[in-house]
Amino acid sequence: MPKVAVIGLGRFGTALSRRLSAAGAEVLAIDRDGRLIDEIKDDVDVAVRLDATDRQALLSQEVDKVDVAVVAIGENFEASLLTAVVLKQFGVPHVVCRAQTAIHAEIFRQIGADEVVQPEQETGAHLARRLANPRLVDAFRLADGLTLIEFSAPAEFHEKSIRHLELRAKYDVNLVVIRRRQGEAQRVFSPSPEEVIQPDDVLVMIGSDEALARLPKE
Amino acid sequence: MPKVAVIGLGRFGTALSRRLSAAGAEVLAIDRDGRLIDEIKDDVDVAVRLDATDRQALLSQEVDKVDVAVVAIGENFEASLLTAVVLKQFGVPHVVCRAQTAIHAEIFRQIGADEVVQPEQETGAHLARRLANPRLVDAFRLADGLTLIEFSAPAEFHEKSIRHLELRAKYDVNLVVIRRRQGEAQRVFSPSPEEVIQPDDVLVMIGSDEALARLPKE
Ligand SMILES: Nc1ncnc2c1ncn2[C@@H]1O[C@H](COP(=O)(O)OP(=O)(O)OP(=O)(O)O)[C@@H](O)[C@H]1O
Ligand SMILES: Nc1ncnc2c1ncn2[C@@H]1O[C@H](COP(=O)(O)OP(=O)(O)OP(=O)(O)O)[C@@H](O)[C@H]1O
Repeated sequence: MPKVAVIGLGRFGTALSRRLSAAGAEVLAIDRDGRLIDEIKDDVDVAVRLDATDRQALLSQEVDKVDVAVVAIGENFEASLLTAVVLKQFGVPHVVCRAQTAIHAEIFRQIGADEVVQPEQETGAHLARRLANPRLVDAFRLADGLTLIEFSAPAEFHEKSIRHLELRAKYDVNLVVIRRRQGEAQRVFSPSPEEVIQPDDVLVMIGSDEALARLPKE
Repeated sequence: MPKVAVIGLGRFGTALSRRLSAAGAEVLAIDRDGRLIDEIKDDVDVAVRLDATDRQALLSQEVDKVDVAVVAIGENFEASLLTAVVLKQFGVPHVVCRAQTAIHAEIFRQIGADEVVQPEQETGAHLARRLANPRLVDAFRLADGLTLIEFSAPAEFHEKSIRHLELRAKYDVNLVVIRRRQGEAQRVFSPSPEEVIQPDDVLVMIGSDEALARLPKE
């Protein structure tokens, strides 16, 4: 299991630390605010109060021996940057930096950060994609030659079970989820082979572009 | 195209507004800080400076007529809450609220928010999943509780057929396609149950976060 140091216990660092621990990673949580250390110490392997710009303090906690270090300090860019530089000097294999803006992100990359996250911007982009497209996704390129499409169930699929439709054998596509209205709400579920397609079902499928193009359109 | 009001132009609200506009949605951007309005006005349909707790001001901008309203005010919980309540009173069909913590999120739901986002916590959870699982190639949230992941085939899956692995029965995940190197090229295909997993195969799967977390990691 990877050994991960999380430096900075704001909402991002705290959520990250707890989820990592829950997933079985070994977590070393660091912050200079003692109250945050007290709040998290039962949820991680080690929680220690120190100033991340203090190189000796980091070495005393063996931060140079971790597999991954995440610099989750928010507002203090200078401290973030200095910490990231020190971590790369220690030889930490994978250093992730949280950046406030695209320009900050670029600076982190230039000093050697292996990965940069921008929580607010990434969540904004993700929400925008979902809202602009009130159907789950319209067509989303997953990888070369692989697309995810949303497709309202054509008439010839209505009242047939998924097993009966033999989508994989006949069309070489994989039906991954169905979106179905239930009164006011919408249910999104991964169907079993026995599920019967209903009119108005929206089928979310994955396949190559050629395969998807062969699906019946009416 | 949906008409979306974004109230609060911090990093989250600004990224959301620009991406929505780029995706073709009609965007009404609101903030009480005039400088933020100036910075964004060329990127959205309408940018207007007003205090979101001022009901008359909202009505004068026809915020009651939008399809979606996103309350992206950060630190001022009271203003966020009041604004959300007013939007639901106006009858805005879909109100999304940005929450600072799980407790704030719960309060927003109780006053009628249709959706709640927590950018820092969601990004922390997403990063935790990728870091705890170095086999994870990519992960994409499809909808509440449902994620698509790309996952390099762990050793215990090698040389076994998909039927034999019983992924749905054992892990409650749906293997949608396999990506396999073939010489220089890459083949992406929807596998039959007889397909045998090879080392280096990348498995693209869909399931709930809990189900995906149970997949073998080595
Ligand atoms: N030099 C430092 N050494 C250790 N911890 C630090 C240092 N500077 C800041 N921190 C810690 O980093 C944490 C996160 O910083 P801050 O609260 O500014 O970020 P934020 O962007 O508001 O976080 P979030 O959005 O994740 O809630 C704070 O708990 C703070 O104590
Ligand atoms: N009553 C209000 N009416 C209109 N705008 C408001 C009101 N209160 C706050 N705002 C605006 O909301 C915006 C976002 O708030 P704030 O900067 O506190 O959030 P944040 O959590 O730091 O944002 P982010 O993390 O997205 O950068 C600010 O630009 C602020 O001017």
